Amino acid sequence: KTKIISVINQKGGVGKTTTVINLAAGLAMQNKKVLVIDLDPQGNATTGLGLSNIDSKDTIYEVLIGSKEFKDVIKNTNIDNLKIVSANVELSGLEVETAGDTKRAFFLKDKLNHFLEANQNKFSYIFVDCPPSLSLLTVMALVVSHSLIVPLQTEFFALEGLTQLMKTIERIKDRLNSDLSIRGILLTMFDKRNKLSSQVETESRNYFKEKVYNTVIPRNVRLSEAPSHGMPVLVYDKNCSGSKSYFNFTDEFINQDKFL
Amino acid sequence: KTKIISVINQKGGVGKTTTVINLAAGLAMQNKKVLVIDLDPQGNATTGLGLSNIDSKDTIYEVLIGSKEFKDVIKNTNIDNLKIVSANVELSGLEVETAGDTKRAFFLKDKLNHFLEANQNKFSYIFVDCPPSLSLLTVMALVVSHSLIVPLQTEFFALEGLTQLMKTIERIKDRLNSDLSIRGILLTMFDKRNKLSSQVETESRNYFKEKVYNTVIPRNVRLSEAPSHGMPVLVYDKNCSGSKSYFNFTDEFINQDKFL
Ligand SMILES: Nc1ncnc2c1ncn2[C@@H]1O[C@H](COP(=O)(O)OP(=O)(O)OP(=O)(O)O)[C@@H](O)[C@H]1O
Ligand SMILES: Nc1ncnc2c1ncn2[C@@H]1O[C@H](COP(=O)(O)OP(=O)(O)OP(=O)(O)O)[C@@H](O)[C@H]1O
Ligand SMILES: [Mg+2]
Ligand SMILES: [Mg+2]
Repeated sequence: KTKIISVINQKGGVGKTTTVINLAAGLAMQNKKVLVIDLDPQGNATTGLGLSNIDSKDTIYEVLIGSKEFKDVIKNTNIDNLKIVSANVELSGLEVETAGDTKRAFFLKDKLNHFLEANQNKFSYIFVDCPPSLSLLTVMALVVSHSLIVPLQTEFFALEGLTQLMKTIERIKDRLNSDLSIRGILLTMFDKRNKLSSQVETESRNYFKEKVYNTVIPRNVRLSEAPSHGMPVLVYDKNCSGSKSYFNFTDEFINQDKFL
Repeated sequence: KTKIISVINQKGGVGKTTTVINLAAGLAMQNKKVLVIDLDPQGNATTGLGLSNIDSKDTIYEVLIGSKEFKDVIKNTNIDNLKIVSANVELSGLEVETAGDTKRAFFLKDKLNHFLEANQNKFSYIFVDCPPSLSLLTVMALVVSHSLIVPLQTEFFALEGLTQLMKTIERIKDRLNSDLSIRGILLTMFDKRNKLSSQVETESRNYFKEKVYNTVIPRNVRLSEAPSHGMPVLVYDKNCSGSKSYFNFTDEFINQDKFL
């Protein structure tokens, strides 16, 4: 059964897209069938996997407004077993264009479930890359997801934002998606020269306990270089510390998945 | 005459808030009267300047919905000459709550100009900290501003997003605010170990020429530590490389301002 997992955090620049790209690629490299849905008008997951989204008319936006079918916008990437539904700036018009519709939080769920009914074994995992906000697009992701991964940048502003995020998740769980769960919190951009990083790690493990993954993603320049080559860091430089940590995270994710 | 300047970029985590806090503080330390308007429901500028926003009912949100006057929500900070209008998560409700109102892009402009008519010499500069999106809050900022500063993180995804940002600015300029100008692009989080940083710098200077400030803000852990102490890095550690660059940027801003 296909598992739908959103990677979510309303704080900007905490590693949502980098985590989607590399966890998806890591699983694909272990022969799992994976789909990435880019749900951010910035389209970073799209370009980070080497696709262009400029002037594209077969993106998640067309699916959500009903002008294209889900199956017609699924694209290959350069990685076997990894496919993507892309996004571009058109998606930023969706909230305004659907302002009257009280059911709009369910558009993504309706379209995706319709596709999955006819394609039950096509994908093991679907990862949704969310924008840095708690508005419509992120709500749509929360409504359709079975579970969530929360990247937490080990810095003050990101830790502050976690309380608000947890409240939002609780609210969606109560009203719109009672099965929603948090798989885990992934500490990202850990900077060993920054005592704040260790403080944030200690504080999050004390508070969220086993919900915090053991893997910690270190700050590593190779991770910020990889997208400019349109590939995951796992392909760009498989031996760097960023790749090692995302390979480890992939294994930790798979082991966790066995018990879920 | 009070100059209203928004710090804007829809990409997350590029240093908008850090730039607002430290440019505002740098100018205040040179005895300019400065106001920061936190326009981000994350409330990072608010907490980064040492204020609490939890359950606060005198924020920019109350002004925009008309339940408080601008003058009643201006708060002191621990820095002489620097005041702030705070934000908290309530602000994220604004877009939904005002969905019917075709004039809502002008709410901030109406309230702020009303205040400035009666308080013409109170502030030399007003800086608006924008959220990572191009939705209502950022549009409000674009409509009220005289000019903009765009922090550009020297990494691939941030450079990619610049085209879209420029188009949005042009569109607002055409339709809603013909005097809007870009004061400059500030390169941030420059990592000298990352060849990508230099490539992004070269590319932006080639393309945007003298619009790119000479000052480049380096990646410096002290900048991410300062907010956890509720103070600008200029106060937290005035001798670190992050502070030196923001002191330099303050001077460059002042010199530029003489000619504008
Ligand atoms: N561990 C890391 N070390 C160094 N750079 C990183 C790391 N993780 C991500 N980056 C880089 O940091 C920037 C922000 O990361 P990313 O875009 O994945 O965050 P995001 O949460 O998706 O941002 P947004 O909120 O804008 O969607 C990008 O330029 C990315 O390449
Ligand atoms: N030059 C720098 N070196 C190191 N850390 C920095 C630097 N500038 C900012 N930071 C830290 O990086 C993170 C992102 O910066 P900041 O919050 O200012 O960006 P932002 O663009 O306002 O983010 P958002 O899009 O979420 O509003 C913060 O934790 C901040 O303290
Ligand atoms: Mg992203
Ligand atoms: Mg900010």
